[in-house]
Amino acid sequence: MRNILSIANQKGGVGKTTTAISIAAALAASNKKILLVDADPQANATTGLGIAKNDVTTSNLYHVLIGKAVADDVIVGTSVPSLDVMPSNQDLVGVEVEFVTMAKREERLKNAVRNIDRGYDYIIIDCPPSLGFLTVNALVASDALIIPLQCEYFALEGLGQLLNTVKLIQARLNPQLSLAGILLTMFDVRNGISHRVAEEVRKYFGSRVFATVIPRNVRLSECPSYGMPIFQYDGASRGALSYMELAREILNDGRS
Amino acid sequence: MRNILSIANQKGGVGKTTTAISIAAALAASNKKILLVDADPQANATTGLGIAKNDVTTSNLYHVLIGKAVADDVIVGTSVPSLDVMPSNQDLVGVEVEFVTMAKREERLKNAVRNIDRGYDYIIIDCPPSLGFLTVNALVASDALIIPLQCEYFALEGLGQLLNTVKLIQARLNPQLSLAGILLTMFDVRNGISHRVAEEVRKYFGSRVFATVIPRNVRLSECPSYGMPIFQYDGASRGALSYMELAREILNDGRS
Ligand SMILES: Nc1ncnc2c1ncn2[C@@H]1O[C@H](COP(=O)(O)OP(=O)(O)OP(=O)(O)O)[C@@H](O)[C@H]1O
Ligand SMILES: Nc1ncnc2c1ncn2[C@@H]1O[C@H](COP(=O)(O)OP(=O)(O)OP(=O)(O)O)[C@@H](O)[C@H]1O
Ligand SMILES: [Mg+2]
Ligand SMILES: [Mg+2]
Repeated sequence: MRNILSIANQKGGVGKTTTAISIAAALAASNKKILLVDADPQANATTGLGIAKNDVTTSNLYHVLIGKAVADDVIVGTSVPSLDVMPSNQDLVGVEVEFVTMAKREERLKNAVRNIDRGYDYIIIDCPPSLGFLTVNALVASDALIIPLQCEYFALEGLGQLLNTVKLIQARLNPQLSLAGILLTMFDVRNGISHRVAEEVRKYFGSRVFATVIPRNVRLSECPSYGMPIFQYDGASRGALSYMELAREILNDGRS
Repeated sequence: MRNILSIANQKGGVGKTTTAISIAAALAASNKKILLVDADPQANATTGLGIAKNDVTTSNLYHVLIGKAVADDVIVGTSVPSLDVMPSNQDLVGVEVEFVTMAKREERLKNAVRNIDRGYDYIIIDCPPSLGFLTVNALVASDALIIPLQCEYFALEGLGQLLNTVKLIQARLNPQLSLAGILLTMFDVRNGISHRVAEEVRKYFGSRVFATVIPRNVRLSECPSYGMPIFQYDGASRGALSYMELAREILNDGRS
């Protein structure tokens, strides 16, 4: 049973891509073979790992979803050993409309990733900030889901809508899908709202919230401009240490 | 000619909603009559102005777009004098697929707002973090566009894609659409990346970047939990002062 993990939240800018790249790199550093699937037309996970968007214009997830290529054709390596990427591209913007009449359109990604035979221990899927076609495809393809939650008011507001969508998907499209956990991100100790949001989330969701909290740490926002994950950029930073702790938590409790 | 302004950027969490609410409230405080249209299914602009999502489940932008209601029916007042809202709701999530076979589907919002006869000086449209149906509808309905740009690497990366989409819309759907300006948001003086991004944006876009820069200011992230814009919550904060300065810049140079 392969572990396929989606990183999803329709609220924008909550740390989905940063979490996807950091978990993927941390697991790769723990002797696991990892594939990171970039399911966001913005392609931030692709460039955040040093792959130029212009190098993959004819060979990326879009071509796999429309059936012009198989996953194996488009997967590329990264500067991180044991970490591969299925890159994305802005062509993905149009898939929701392109596929509207196609039967079982929500299973396109599931069929694509389930046939990959390269011995990956984990497949991590970075989702766009929406509850549309691409995110639904990712959740249908996944065994579990991590919800990054920025410690801010607007982010907390959207959590209910996301959990409703997850329940619908579990009921109709993917009964296997479980919630690996809610991850508190960009926590700022100096900021009252961070504490209030964290308290409220732990009150409602208890053990479904990861013990690891990701602090706001400027090094996390610097590393993508160098095309490398936090561990290569500044392994001793609070950002790197917290994501390494999270990877251990994921590996140890076998939640996903 | 009425001023219809979209606040758009497909990158998530860059300050679109905060900018839409703050500009709308600042213009309302400058004796202008303002309508804020919430075109995001997350409905953050709706709740950020104190309107409960559950109060508008049967009467919001969704019903206007599907033709079940006219704009006048769904517009509600706020605690801010001269500021009304056309609220949103999560039903909007499905419109992209629902409308796929409808002719001129990209003009639904334009037709809805152009017929409102309540003497608004400005109509401000808050967009979701995507380049899909709702954002295209907003840009087709608009006279001008403001692009909030968070001073971070991933946000800078997406700017090219957004400007390409704007050019396509100008060429095919709305030749009137102009760029009111790029607004630097969440600028943190202590953070090297903020300075680097700001320098790069001014180098490429020169006078198309607003002189006003919005600093990172915790008061801006606190006010939505009280359902009020920054001016009512903390009018002396750096966040409030910078958005008041921006409103003056918009009014003075008649860009939009
Ligand atoms: N813990 C953190 N501390 C400081 N900055 C962070 C942290 N996590 C992410 N960032 C920065 O915040 C911004 C938003 O993060 P990111 O792009 O990962 O969010 P996202 O949810 O993937 O956004 P989108 O909704 O656009 O896909 C980025 O510029 C990123 O570098
Ligand atoms: N200048 C600022 N300083 C500090 N916090 C801010 C600032 N502007 C916005 N915020 C906070 O940052 C978060 C993201 O801002 P906001 O929700 O306005 O962005 P958005 O672009 O509308 O997001 P989305 O892409 O989800 O629609 C919110 O929690 C908001 O309160
Ligand atoms: Mg992302
Ligand atoms: Mg918003």
